[in-house]
Amino acid sequence: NVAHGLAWSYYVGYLKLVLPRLKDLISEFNRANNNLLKCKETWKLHILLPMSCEIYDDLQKADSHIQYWKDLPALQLDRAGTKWRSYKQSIYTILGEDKKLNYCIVEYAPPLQSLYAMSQDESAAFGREDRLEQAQLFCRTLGEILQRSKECAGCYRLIVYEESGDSDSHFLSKEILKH
Amino acid sequence: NVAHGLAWSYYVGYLKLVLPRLKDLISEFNRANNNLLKCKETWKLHILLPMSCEIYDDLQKADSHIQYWKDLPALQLDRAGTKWRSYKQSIYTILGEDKKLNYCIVEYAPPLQSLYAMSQDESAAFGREDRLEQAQLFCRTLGEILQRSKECAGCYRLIVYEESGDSDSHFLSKEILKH
Ligand SMILES: Nc1nc(=O)c2ncn([C@@H]3O[C@@H]4COP(=O)(O)O[C@H]5[C@@H](O)[C@H](n6cnc7c(N)ncnc76)O[C@@H]5COP(=O)(O)O[C@@H]3[C@@H]4O)c2[nH]1
Repeated sequence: NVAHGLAWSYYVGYLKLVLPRLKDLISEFNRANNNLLKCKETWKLHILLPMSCEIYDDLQKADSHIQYWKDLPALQLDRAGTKWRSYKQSIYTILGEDKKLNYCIVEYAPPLQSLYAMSQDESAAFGREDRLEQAQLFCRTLGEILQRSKECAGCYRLIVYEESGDSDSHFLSKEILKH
Repeated sequence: NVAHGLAWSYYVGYLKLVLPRLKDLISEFNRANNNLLKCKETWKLHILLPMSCEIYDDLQKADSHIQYWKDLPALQLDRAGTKWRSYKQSIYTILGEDKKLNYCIVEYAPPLQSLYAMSQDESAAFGREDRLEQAQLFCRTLGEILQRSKECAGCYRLIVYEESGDSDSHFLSKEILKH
């Protein structure tokens, strides 16, 4: 199944590499940045999983209450013939309804973007209903893989959501802060 | 199908981004490096597709006649919430049987590494025969997608191979130079 392969590829090619090292990258960041990421509960990669597969390359465009702040130190590894391939996460500030500013390490899951692109290309023979079904299967499979993974325990938060009909321009920031 | 999704994701999430820009990245590299990549026939990304799915993160370990030389300039783009995600290719020197040194932009296709990892994990319910079948389907699907892609025409070389029984430690360099 398409989603099955994409979930495994996302795990072995990315999450399995970065999640176990996340705490160290955050500690390194804190040493250089006055211990700014204090709350250990937020020392997780928040992974956005919109069922619509509609992904913004620039998170600030999804919700103006989400602002890019800084990057974590990059992880650099030799991978499949690419020397020092770079993997990094970005830290955002998220303005809450209480006007408080929250720091959050957050990004979308890129495979959902692949599902979206496949549904746009006629030669992929992949329609909107396939896409929704595969998006749901992707989230379920990813959740199961991560649950079984000892090395990734406690390092991530899956944020699965469907955008409601009446589009609230601050839906996403509220959704992230719920978690 | 697993391979179907991986081929599409590899195309929309990587090849479609980098291949159309490859000539510009090589020209930029040549300006800074005394026009070293002279032969325009080699201005292609050589993509290694071993049917065994056995991928070396360090190409020099696959064959000592393949040596890392330098990187092309990286492509940096906002992608799915990651600011300035970095995509780069490495240039290798390959020693031929005639003792001549050849420059080559080469790397493995990462999705084959995902297929390998899936076949190693019991919970993926994916055995060695599935893996071989999916590796072949991956190469076939990838070839068809790239053939139809106008923006990627002439920018890549697919190097599909099976390692022979009597392992020649310089099999890979010879295989690449055949192309
Ligand atoms: N050679 C090579 N160099 C690259 O920079 C690169 N970037 C992507 N790819 C391959 O293209 C395809 C599509 O990529 P996508 O980003 O949708 O999925 C990626 C993405 O969801 C996640 N991932 C990998 N690297 C990063 C990264 N640096 N930041 C965020 N997510 C990442 O994990 C998935 C699998 O990655 P790979 O298994 O390395 O192979 C990918 C994949 O086959 C690359 N291949």
